[in-house]
Amino acid sequence: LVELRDLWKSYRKGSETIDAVAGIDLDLPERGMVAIVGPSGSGKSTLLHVIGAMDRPTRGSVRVAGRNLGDIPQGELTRFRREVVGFVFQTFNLIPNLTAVENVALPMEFSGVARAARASRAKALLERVDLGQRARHRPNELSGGEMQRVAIARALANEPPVVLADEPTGNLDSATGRLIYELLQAIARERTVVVVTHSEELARLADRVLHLRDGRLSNAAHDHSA
Amino acid sequence: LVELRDLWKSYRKGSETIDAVAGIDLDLPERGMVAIVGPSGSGKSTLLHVIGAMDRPTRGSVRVAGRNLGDIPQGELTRFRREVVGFVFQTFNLIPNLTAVENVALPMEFSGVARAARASRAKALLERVDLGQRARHRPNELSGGEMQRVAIARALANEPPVVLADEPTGNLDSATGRLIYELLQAIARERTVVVVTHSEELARLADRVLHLRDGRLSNAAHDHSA
Ligand SMILES: Nc1ncnc2c1ncn2[C@@H]1O[C@H](COP(=O)(O)OP(=O)(O)OP(=O)(O)O)[C@@H](O)[C@H]1O
Ligand SMILES: Nc1ncnc2c1ncn2[C@@H]1O[C@H](COP(=O)(O)OP(=O)(O)OP(=O)(O)O)[C@@H](O)[C@H]1O
Ligand SMILES: [Mg+2]
Ligand SMILES: [Mg+2]
Repeated sequence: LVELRDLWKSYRKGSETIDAVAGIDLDLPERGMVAIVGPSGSGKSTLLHVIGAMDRPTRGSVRVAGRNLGDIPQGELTRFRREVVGFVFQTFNLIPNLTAVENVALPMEFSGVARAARASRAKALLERVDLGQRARHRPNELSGGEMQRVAIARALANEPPVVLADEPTGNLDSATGRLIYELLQAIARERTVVVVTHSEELARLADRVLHLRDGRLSNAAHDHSA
Repeated sequence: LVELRDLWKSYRKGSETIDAVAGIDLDLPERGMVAIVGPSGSGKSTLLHVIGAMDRPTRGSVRVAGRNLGDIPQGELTRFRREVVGFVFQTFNLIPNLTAVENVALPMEFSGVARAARASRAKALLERVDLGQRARHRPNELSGGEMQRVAIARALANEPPVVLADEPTGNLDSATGRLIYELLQAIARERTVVVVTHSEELARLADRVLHLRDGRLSNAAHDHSA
């Protein structure tokens, strides 16, 4: 479903070049969960952003469901981001003046789902992440872990074929985190799920663990240091 | 150093009242590290915000170094926040258009530290969190874990007697996290450090672990589930 070929993403900073992603080849299957682990600053978020068409690669290609993202015009890319990819940002990125249920319903609004159906699906998603009782709270009336769970529910709103989750349980206690692991495992049965995580427990549940260090995949597949 | 008496913080939401903190009595010593653990939404951040004078309690009192925060006029409270308390926010709250080193130096600028001394101390603090090589990056040129480490360095800028850290390693891999644990342990030798954490490893290093559930401290002191 997702094919990366010689993928690079580099930033210029003064006279320096930082290769956040430095030559990655990778094939991700249509179903199942892949975990990406690696030190802080090793390129994990950058890689997810490029796969999810949030960032353009410096070199190399990203193909999703047979289409090369580099060839898709800007307008169509917006629809791709909305309907093919569900993204859980590391910094949540919730809309401040919308309630939790409105934040979760928003992707469905863009996709033309009728108002009543949007509201009931959004509420059901919040129940799934154990936040039904916070549906009418705005982001500044939620705790850090509650905001993270709203962000997870929103990423699942359009039932996208690809879910990219960046550190989805970093702000959760182990019991609440386990609820999210089980949810991600369940949805990975029918679609591609890629999680960046420092949680060894979540990495163990993945079908495959990729180790990123200085922008490159290492084959330290056996050492589970997350 | 810090004394809480019958402390409550409640929010009104429509017809509902949410008691984020529901009657807490607590004494914190002048030195040492205290960890607060508890489920997502249990009141940990709210408690830290009230101790750090970022939020006013609904009822009860907070005394720091013998002074009742409720009696301190607004203008003086700003100096208290700057010089007595170093705060690591769960959502980092870095100033977007300042570089990492400028963000770390900012609290010292308000306290009248000379420019050259500010710059060298800020740089040294960034080295301590292993980010010397990212000093000139703005927040949007940093990874999640790098932003978190800048926020930790900034909280230590004025060498405050009280350090309050809200989930300081939630976005860090275990190796980078360990660096921060050691740093917090070292600074806790000479001042009060309170950390909210879901990391069992960090909670084990604390002199005392407090368990918060639905805004109340429970005496499950021996069960280290973080
Ligand atoms: N302004 C507000 N209005 C209403 N409820 C609020 C407000 N701010 C926070 N809350 C609620 O208060 C409760 C405690 O929030 P707090 O941020 O202290 O939790 P926490 O223990 O830090 O959780 P986490 O581990 O998820 O960060 C939450 O359930 C939250 O929804
Ligand atoms: N706009 C930019 N300009 C320069 N460097 C950048 C920029 N954005 C990111 N970087 C650098 O690229 C590297 C990779 O960042 P990335 O966010 O992918 O790391 P990460 O593996 O997600 O780390 P973390 O676990 O801390 O979230 C970092 O060292 C970061 O400083
Ligand atoms: Mg990241
Ligand atoms: Mg919190």
